[in-house]
Amino acid sequence: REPRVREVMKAEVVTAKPTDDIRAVAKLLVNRGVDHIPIVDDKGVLVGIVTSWDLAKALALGKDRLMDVMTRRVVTAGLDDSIDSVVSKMSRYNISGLPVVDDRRRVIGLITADDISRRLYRRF
Amino acid sequence: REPRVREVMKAEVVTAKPTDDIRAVAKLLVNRGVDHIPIVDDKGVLVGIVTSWDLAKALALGKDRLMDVMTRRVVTAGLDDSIDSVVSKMSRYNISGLPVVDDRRRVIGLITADDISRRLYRRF
Ligand SMILES: C[S@@+](CC[C@H](N)C(=O)[O-])C[C@H]1O[C@@H](n2cnc3c(N)ncnc32)[C@H](O)[C@@H]1O
Ligand SMILES: C[S@@+](CC[C@H](N)C(=O)[O-])C[C@H]1O[C@@H](n2cnc3c(N)ncnc32)[C@H](O)[C@@H]1O
Repeated sequence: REPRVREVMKAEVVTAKPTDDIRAVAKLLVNRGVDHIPIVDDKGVLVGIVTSWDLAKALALGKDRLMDVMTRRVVTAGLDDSIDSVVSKMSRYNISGLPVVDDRRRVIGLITADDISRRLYRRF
Repeated sequence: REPRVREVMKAEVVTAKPTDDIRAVAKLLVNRGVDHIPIVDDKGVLVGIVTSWDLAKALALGKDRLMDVMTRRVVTAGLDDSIDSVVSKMSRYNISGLPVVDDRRRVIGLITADDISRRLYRRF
């Protein structure tokens, strides 16, 4: 039986707000040891995503506002989606993490290539 | 039959030198759309690794020298290692990419969680 997103994702997600300071978001990413930070509004609704790659880009180009580096059109997954569909999206867009959202686009989890590769070699 | 590292890794690797400018390395990462840059000496021997996460850390802490952010003790893989052993290392050290080295520790490839998850869902 093929696992679904809800069995592989992490339910604990580090998020930030679009008005947060870019250095504060970078410190959050470093302190939590994560690579993906979904950006949410006051109701928890997804409005963008920032990855360590975006922050590297900010360093490269000397950008200093979160709004200048975050991606707004976010590729997401649903709880009952197949892992196949997630890997397909990752491959198509060259991304390594998808926020998991509910029917009102609130962030309820995150699934990454790390989670998928570890799940498939379940011993780890 | 379980695949080996040589069948899953990417043989084309973006590398940099320890004396390169941190912003130039960040631009390289952005332009090539990668997350991992092995640092090699003049003979191509591995001396460290920089990821988009390290560059995010440089932004967070205001560091501006590659030598201040690169990781020197690099976890690596060999061509004939099992994927199991790679996933085990990724899990143990919370990392998502391993440089593949030859017997003289020269970089001959890179294997990431992205490569592994895509390989296991071979349709993509
Ligand atoms: C093309 S990827 C390549 C580097 C890296 N693998 C990563 O995932 O960030 C870099 C860009 O993808 C964007 N990105 C990452 N995850 C995303 C997602 N789930 N939906 C939309 N864009 C995403 C990032 O914001 C970044 O601008
Ligand atoms: C603990 S990881 C967490 C974030 C992210 N998953 C990553 O791989 O960078 C971050 C640190 O791991 C280091 N790192 C990444 N790949 C490594 C490898 N193959 N060997 C040793 N350190 C590595 C990076 O240099 C960075 O300082």
